[in-house]
Amino acid sequence: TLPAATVERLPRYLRCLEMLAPSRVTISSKELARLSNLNAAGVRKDLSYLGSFGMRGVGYHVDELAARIRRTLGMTEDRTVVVIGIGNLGSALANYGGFGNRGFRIVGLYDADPAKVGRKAGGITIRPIERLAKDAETTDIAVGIIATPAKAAQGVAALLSEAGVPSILNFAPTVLNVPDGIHLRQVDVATELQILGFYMAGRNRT
Amino acid sequence: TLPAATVERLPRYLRCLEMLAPSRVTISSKELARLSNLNAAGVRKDLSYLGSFGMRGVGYHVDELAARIRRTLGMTEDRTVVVIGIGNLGSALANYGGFGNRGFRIVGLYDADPAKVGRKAGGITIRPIERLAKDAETTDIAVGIIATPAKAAQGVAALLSEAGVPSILNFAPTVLNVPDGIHLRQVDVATELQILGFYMAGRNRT
Ligand SMILES: NC(=O)c1ccc[n+]([C@@H]2O[C@H](COP(=O)([O-])OP(=O)(O)OC[C@H]3O[C@@H](n4cnc5c(N)ncnc54)[C@H](O)[C@@H]3O)[C@@H](O)[C@H]2O)c1
Ligand SMILES: NC(=O)c1ccc[n+]([C@@H]2O[C@H](COP(=O)([O-])OP(=O)(O)OC[C@H]3O[C@@H](n4cnc5c(N)ncnc54)[C@H](O)[C@@H]3O)[C@@H](O)[C@H]2O)c1
Repeated sequence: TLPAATVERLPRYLRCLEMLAPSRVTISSKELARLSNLNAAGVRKDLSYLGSFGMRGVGYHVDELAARIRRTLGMTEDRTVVVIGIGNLGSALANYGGFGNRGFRIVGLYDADPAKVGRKAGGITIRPIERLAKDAETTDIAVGIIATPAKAAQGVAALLSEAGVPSILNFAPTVLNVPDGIHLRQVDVATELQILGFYMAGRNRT
Repeated sequence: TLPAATVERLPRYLRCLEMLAPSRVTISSKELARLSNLNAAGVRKDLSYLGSFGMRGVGYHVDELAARIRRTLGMTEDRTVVVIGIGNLGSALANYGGFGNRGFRIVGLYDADPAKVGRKAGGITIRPIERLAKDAETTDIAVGIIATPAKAAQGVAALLSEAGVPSILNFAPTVLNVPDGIHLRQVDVATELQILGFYMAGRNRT
């Protein structure tokens, strides 16, 4: 089975492969490491979990590697997503074009504010949060994205898990408790700033 | 010096440490690994770059480890941030409380739409993008966050680098070309969905 750290790097490798010119046929682990800002030995080790298909001296076949990563990430399946909390962040997520080409489709937008219900974001009509449980009975929902204020997030997480949604992506700055079996990921853009902060001073800090 | 992969994991370790009860004095690498969803050997290796202060059999001193990570990430310094493009995403970033407690302070919001200029987001008045270069002469800007549509992003990146801003965090779904020496990080929330996608099928895919 794949280590968690390897799984987390696969989308990055895929993004690098997708950025290559369409005419590219192969890529070395060294070049993939340079593009993804990681070290070559780590790249080779990560990709070895996907099966042995790197060719010594030639590298990896770009299309085959991308297809294998997509299959490993389950991108060949159509995954449905709902967004809860259609404020600034929820609206940006509803309008974001980057989900579709990775196999994720937004099938529902929910909010607790009656003034928002009935409006559209990203071409989808916002539904009242009270309808989530009922809608989940007839629509298979794979991921719930929480974009509400922190104080509402735990309540929304409970609604999602009771509705049988197996995965949650949480943007609200709070620690959520979810039942075992629910996959939870926390997003915090401040993390990206902290990583930039390390490099800003120009010298490698320890 | 620290490997890039280690630097990227430090904010996650810090978040786990900050979530511990205030009464906690020590933590083992095993527990920190479990909390951060990584393996214990990797945690020990990462932390060994910060100096040798884990105590065999006892683990790490929580406050000391957190302080050392903060220092390594340069969080002790006051870092100034500007956000370019105050639409849905830019507004959510301007209002986000998670920057302040990590040493990042938003000092400017810029937009190209005259209808947005003069409005406030997160308590800060939106300025016209034409003013960025002049403002950068009098205010030290450490990071520029790009939250514009993709087609405007390259132009904004050029403005930021010409204004002497050393780091860019880009949300627009496009590959930016920036001069050497500018630290660039690309954010894509779809990556988080792809990682969730791997675990969704319940079986470890290869
Ligand atoms: N993780 C990050 O990096 C990051 C970045 C920016 C913002 N945020 C967080 O994202 C969240 C949203 O930010 P925003 O600027 O869009 O806020 P916002 O106030 O604009 O939007 C919040 C929305 O949630 C709705 N809501 C409140 N309670 C609800 C409930 N119980 N069920 C359904 N909807 C509910 C509100 O009606 C509103 O439309 C905040 O928690 C903020 O801290 C996180
Ligand atoms: N990376 C991710 O995970 C992610 C998630 C959501 C949205 N996005 C991206 O973030 C961007 C913003 O999304 P949004 O929903 O907030 O869009 P939006 O249309 O609501 O906001 C864009 C803002 O940029 C301003 N703008 C346009 N050109 C500009 C320029 N040259 N200089 C300064 N400002 C300019 C516009 O006036 C507008 O206010 C988009 O590129 C979107 O694809 C990325």
